[in-house]
Amino acid sequence: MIELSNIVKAYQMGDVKVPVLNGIDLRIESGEFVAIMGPSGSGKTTLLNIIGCLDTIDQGEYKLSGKFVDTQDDAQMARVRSTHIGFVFQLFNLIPRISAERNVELPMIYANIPHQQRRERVRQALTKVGLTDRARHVPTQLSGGQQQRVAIARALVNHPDLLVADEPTGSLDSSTGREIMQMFRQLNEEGMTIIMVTHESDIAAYARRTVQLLDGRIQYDH
Amino acid sequence: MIELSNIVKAYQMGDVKVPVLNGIDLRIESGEFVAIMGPSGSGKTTLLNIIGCLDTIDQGEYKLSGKFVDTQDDAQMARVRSTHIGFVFQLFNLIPRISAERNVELPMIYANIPHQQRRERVRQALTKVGLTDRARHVPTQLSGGQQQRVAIARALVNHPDLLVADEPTGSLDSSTGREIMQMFRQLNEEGMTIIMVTHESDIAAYARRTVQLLDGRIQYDH
Ligand SMILES: Nc1ncnc2c1ncn2[C@@H]1O[C@H](COP(=O)(O)OP(=O)(O)OP(=O)(O)O)[C@@H](O)[C@H]1O
Ligand SMILES: Nc1ncnc2c1ncn2[C@@H]1O[C@H](COP(=O)(O)OP(=O)(O)OP(=O)(O)O)[C@@H](O)[C@H]1O
Ligand SMILES: [Mg+2]
Ligand SMILES: [Mg+2]
Repeated sequence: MIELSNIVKAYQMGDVKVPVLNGIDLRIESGEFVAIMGPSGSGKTTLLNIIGCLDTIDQGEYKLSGKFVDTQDDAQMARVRSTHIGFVFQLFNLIPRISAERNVELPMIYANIPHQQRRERVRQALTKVGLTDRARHVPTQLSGGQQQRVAIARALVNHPDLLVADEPTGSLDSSTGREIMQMFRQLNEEGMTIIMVTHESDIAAYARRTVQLLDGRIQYDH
Repeated sequence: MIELSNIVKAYQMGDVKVPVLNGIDLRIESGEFVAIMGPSGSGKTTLLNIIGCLDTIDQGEYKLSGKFVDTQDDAQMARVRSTHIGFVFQLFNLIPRISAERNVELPMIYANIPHQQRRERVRQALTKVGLTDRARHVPTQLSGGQQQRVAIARALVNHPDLLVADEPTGSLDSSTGREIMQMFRQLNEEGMTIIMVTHESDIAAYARRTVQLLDGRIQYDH
């Protein structure tokens, strides 16, 4: 499913170059559940953004389901993203001033899902994350952990084949975190590929494989 | 230092009332280090915002250093906040498009600290959180954990007597988190009062006392 070879990525800030990924080789088969760990600033979010087709690479090759990503045009990539990939951002990226249920509904509007089916799926997704009683709250009327759970519901609502999640339980207490992880494990057993960044080892334990990043390289992988 | 008695707080959403704190009694002496834990949505951030004079109560009494908070006017409260209280927000609240060093400098501009002293304190604060090499980055050019560390540096730069921190290590890997907590412990030993929300028990272990919230009441306190 995911084939990354010799991936190099640096940010450019004016005339200063900030190297982030310095030669990443990573293969992830369809149906795997992989955790990515590493120190703050080591390139985890940058790697996830590349895997989720939200950012580009400077060197190397990225093949997603057998096709080179950098040769596809923007419209093709947008279609791949909206139908195949669900993304949970580290800082949620909810749309301010619209309710939790509208935020969750949004990806289905892009995918042309009919109205009645959208309403049903929103209800199911918010139930799965324990927030049916907060459906009408806008992001500023939700706690940090509740906003994170809305972001998780939004990522799952289109039943993606690949879930890319950046510290999905970072704002949750341990028992709410365990409930979310049990749901992820269930989705993985039903065939969803999950790639998740976490800094908590008891969360990484839900995955079957852990990849450790250090200074933009893979330190170990097992 | 902090005396909360029978604190009640509810949010009003149109004609719907959302009760959050349902009668909180809490005394915190000067120099204490207290952790607050509890499920997502249980009122931890709301309680911290009240303690930090960022939000108001509906019923009950709040005395900070012997003075009733609700009888002070806005200008007096703003002066108390900017000179005595440092705040680390759960979602950082950095000012976008200005650099890390400018974000850290901001509280000192409000407190009329002279230019040369400000530059020196910014350098010290960013060194303490391990980010001297990211001083010129704006928030979107920093990782999640780096943004959190800028928020911590900003909260400490005015040497407050009271530090109010909402999940200060939520976006940090465990070893960076431990470094930040060792710094907090050092500051507490030098006399700073610290009140910190966390959902990780190994972080709460740095405090000397843990208060557990459930459905807007204190479940236990030891
Ligand atoms: N402006 C608001 N309007 C209505 N309800 C609100 C508002 N802000 C917060 N709430 C509700 O108040 C409750 C307490 O929120 P609070 O942010 O204090 O929780 P918390 O304990 O910090 O949770 P977390 O661990 O998820 O950060 C939540 O159920 C939330 O939905
Ligand atoms: N737009 C940018 N311009 C310059 N540097 C950037 C930019 N975005 C990120 N960086 C730098 O790239 C490095 C990797 O960032 P990334 O967000 O991938 O880290 P991370 O492993 O996710 O860290 P964290 O655990 O703190 O979230 C960091 O050192 C950061 O300062
Ligand atoms: Mg990150
Ligand atoms: Mg909170």
